[in-house]
Amino acid sequence: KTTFSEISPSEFFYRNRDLAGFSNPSRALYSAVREIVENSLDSCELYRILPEIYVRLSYVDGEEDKPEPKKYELLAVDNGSGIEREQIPKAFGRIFYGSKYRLRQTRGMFGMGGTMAVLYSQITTNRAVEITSSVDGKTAYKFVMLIDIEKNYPSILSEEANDAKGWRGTKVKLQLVGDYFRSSSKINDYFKNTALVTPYANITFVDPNGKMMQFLRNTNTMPEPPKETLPHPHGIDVEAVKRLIKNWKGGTMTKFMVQTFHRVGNKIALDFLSYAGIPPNIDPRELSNEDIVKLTDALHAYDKFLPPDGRCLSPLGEEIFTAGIVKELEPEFYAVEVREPAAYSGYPFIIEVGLAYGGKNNQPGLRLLRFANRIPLLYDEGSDVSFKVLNEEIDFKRYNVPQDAPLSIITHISSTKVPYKTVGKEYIADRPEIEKELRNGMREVLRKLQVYLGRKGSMEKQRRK
Amino acid sequence: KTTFSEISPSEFFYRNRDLAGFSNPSRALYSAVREIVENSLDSCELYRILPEIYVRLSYVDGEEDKPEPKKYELLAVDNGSGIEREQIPKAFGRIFYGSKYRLRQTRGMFGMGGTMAVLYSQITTNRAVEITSSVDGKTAYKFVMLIDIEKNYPSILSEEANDAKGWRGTKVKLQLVGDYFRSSSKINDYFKNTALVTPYANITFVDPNGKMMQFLRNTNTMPEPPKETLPHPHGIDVEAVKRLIKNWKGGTMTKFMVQTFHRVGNKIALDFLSYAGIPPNIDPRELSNEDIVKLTDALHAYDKFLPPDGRCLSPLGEEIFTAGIVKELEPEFYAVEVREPAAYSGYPFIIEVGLAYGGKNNQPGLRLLRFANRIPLLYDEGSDVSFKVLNEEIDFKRYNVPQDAPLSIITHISSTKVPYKTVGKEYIADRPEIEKELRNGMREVLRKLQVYLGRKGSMEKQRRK
Ligand SMILES: Nc1ncnc2c1ncn2[C@@H]1O[C@H](COP(=O)(O)OP(=O)(O)OP(=O)(O)O)[C@@H](O)[C@H]1O
Ligand SMILES: Nc1ncnc2c1ncn2[C@@H]1O[C@H](COP(=O)(O)OP(=O)(O)OP(=O)(O)O)[C@@H](O)[C@H]1O
Ligand SMILES: [Mg+2]
Ligand SMILES: [Mg+2]
Repeated sequence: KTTFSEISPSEFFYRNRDLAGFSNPSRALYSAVREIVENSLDSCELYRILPEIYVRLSYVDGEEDKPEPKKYELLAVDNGSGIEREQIPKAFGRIFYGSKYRLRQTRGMFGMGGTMAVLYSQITTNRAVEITSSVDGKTAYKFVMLIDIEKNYPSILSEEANDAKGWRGTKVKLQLVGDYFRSSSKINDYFKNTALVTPYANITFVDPNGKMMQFLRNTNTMPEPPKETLPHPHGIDVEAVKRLIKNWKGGTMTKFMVQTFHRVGNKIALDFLSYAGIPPNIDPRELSNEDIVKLTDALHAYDKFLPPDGRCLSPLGEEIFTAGIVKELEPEFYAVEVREPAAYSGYPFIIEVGLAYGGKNNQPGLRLLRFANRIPLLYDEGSDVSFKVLNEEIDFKRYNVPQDAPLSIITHISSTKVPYKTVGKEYIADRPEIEKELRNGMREVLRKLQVYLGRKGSMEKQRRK
Repeated sequence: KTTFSEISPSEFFYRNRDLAGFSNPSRALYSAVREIVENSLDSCELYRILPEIYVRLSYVDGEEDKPEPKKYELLAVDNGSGIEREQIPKAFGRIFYGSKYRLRQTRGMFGMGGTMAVLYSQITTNRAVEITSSVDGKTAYKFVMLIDIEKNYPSILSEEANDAKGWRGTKVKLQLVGDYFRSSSKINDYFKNTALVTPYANITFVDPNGKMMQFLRNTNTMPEPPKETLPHPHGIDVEAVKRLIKNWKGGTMTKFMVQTFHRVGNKIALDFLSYAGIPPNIDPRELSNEDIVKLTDALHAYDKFLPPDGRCLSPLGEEIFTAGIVKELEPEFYAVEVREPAAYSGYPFIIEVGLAYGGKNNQPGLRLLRFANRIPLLYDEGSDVSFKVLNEEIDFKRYNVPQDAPLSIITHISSTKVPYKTVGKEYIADRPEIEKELRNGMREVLRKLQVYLGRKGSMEKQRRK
């Protein structure tokens, strides 16, 4: 007789933590750091707070001279928005719980990254974690907690309220088994590359040996925060339409179209409804199930909807992107191309491609740096859409770029939904619309390099004469 | 004020269905077919039933002449064990619910594949699915059901009990939006490759145009079903140890070690407990939290535990593997290497590598066919450990194999836990222990090819003299 059982989301990701990037001690150390830093940066940017982020890894007493893998303490402090007292335990003690389940560009999207760091800490050290947060600079609540993995629920061991003394933000302190020897170069690259795309952030990282890496802001200008946006008709499926109708407070189909979908005005709504054969004055809640399917099919097929505009997005922008490239890569020549907004499956996105030639990096050969929603992607390059485009769709000879030229190509995608292929956010799916913008962006920066190299070459010829 | 929300597992995979392989109509059609076929084959093999599997894709009335993507009906019938009446709705209507959450080699492992097919069907067609099953050949229960995606729970529209007339098994009937034009070659390859590793199965696939692909069994010998096994000390973390202790019915530490862990006898248990500094006669439930951490660290560090044996596994075996290669690839020369059992993180695995040269496939160049627990892996080859080993760690010149030789390398891994990197089961992580066995397996079959080519070459020289 077959026995069935069910498991909670935390149980699932406990058993399958490879899927979330916690596969071995060196990778898990990296993932814990990145998930926590990304939470801090999201929080600062959403409320337009100039980020002050401090991360320290240290050996646990008595562990310093042991061989890897071994216990580390991870301490991270930010000056972000903080988390309301009632939300702190579930924010870190429940998988699929968070504030980013909306159509808005943020680093976080799955509702589980912070919780995974806590889970991994607990299963490798059997210790509770300490989460402290203040939303008002007056009171800071400190929770010492575990996760009940079978129930996917926090298990609070103690709670304290203390004077925050003006500090607003979030502090995470936990122990975990890591392998810093193996992951240090990736963790260092993570901080360097994060600084490249967030030049308005002060980021301090202290490694277990006490060495401090400090990235000081070179601008006080923060980007416009991303905005929540309405769904676009092209991306929508039947389930989503049903829910939109279920939540509809009342009014005609025309009003429903205009208020529900992105960039649909009265004129387009009426033209669409006539195309779809749906009376404009009925209430959407009167539609039968068959009508809803007919409506959904029509939403996909109707080709006069305006494409998603990118105004809800917050790309790096030429100024910030260039500042980051110049500061981190100190190139002899650089170029940046910010593409026009585009969309895949109704989700708006903006591609930005940068190029850095020579200068501080005089390593011959091509390097690819990838970013998505300001997150550096440091793993699984070979599976990423940027790598595919760069290697299969770009003809370097055509730009007279020598094979061993010291060249870095930097790609960044901003989107309300980055199409990661894994919950570990390592690489991006090859959607044709994204491929096209990457290809054109790369061609554009290479064209600019070609002009520079051409000019440089003819100036050298002049000099020799 | 930040608003938090939580989402159910089905809501998570509805929003992020790319993660599960349901990213677009052509891919989703493939994924629906494979998830259902893998469920059927698991069911037959577990109860040692010679599989009879029938899968039919057909156009939905009136859709035939529409452009892709369009609606298809998927019908799949097997002669497996069937599913108990009370379990049918949750088996297909709840994510993270299943019978494969145990330490045993099966195709399924996540408890969500069948449910994803149902979910995708519902969100693209708004139609209920029909699941029929009989466990005794007398009564067949037919459920017409939807998934309440927000609740992660089945929503049963109707239930019928009918005379099964001797049929025992499971039948799934659903509609979904697919793109057969784009996915037909992958779906066809899936069936061909499945037949390669399951030569004891009768598999029939009827495509939407009525074309029938039939794979008749060429052997009645079924492999030994895999067995559930005990965890191995090396793979265990603190959380798992705590649970094992919590479930302990009573007895000494020695008895706990012997009954809980794979291949631990009294002698090793006593030696280990003395190494760990834990009294052999106390009950494990007396251990403090610190002791449990100390016990877990010792379980990892102690090096005299016997490695996992492969006896719980069910590899293809030389006979079946060879029969499949000969039948499907009709090579001029073939070789097979079945490696000794090994383990990664305490999980036993067996690598089998096959080689097929020339014959029916005289396409010049190297082809890689990958399998895991008898599942063909047809996507993301570039990210898979087999691809990495083949391309980075094998020196073909050393075996005198010409660059354009018509060569297929076939890899198969059997394990109690295949380290997939995605829930879509597309490719496998590069664990060093797995890499090593693949490398040695590939070298072995290439050595045999080298002997063959050498002999063939010298015979041709003889002939010309
Ligand atoms: N440093 C922080 N400052 C403010 N809020 C935070 C912080 N860290 C976590 N949170 C809150 O906790 C929630 C859960 O975080 P978690 O990392 O688990 O998920 P997420 O960031 O929403 O998504 P993802 O899994 O993609 O990271 C966040 O949505 C956010 O509201
Ligand atoms: N054809 C079938 N015959 C017998 N049992 C089945 C069949 N299809 C599904 N089941 C049962 O339903 C359960 C859920 O199936 P589902 O595919 O969702 O998950 P799984 O196979 O356990 O794991 P995975 O997500 O990796 O496929 C299975 O564990 C199995 O017990
Ligand atoms: Mg997060
Ligand atoms: Mg399954």
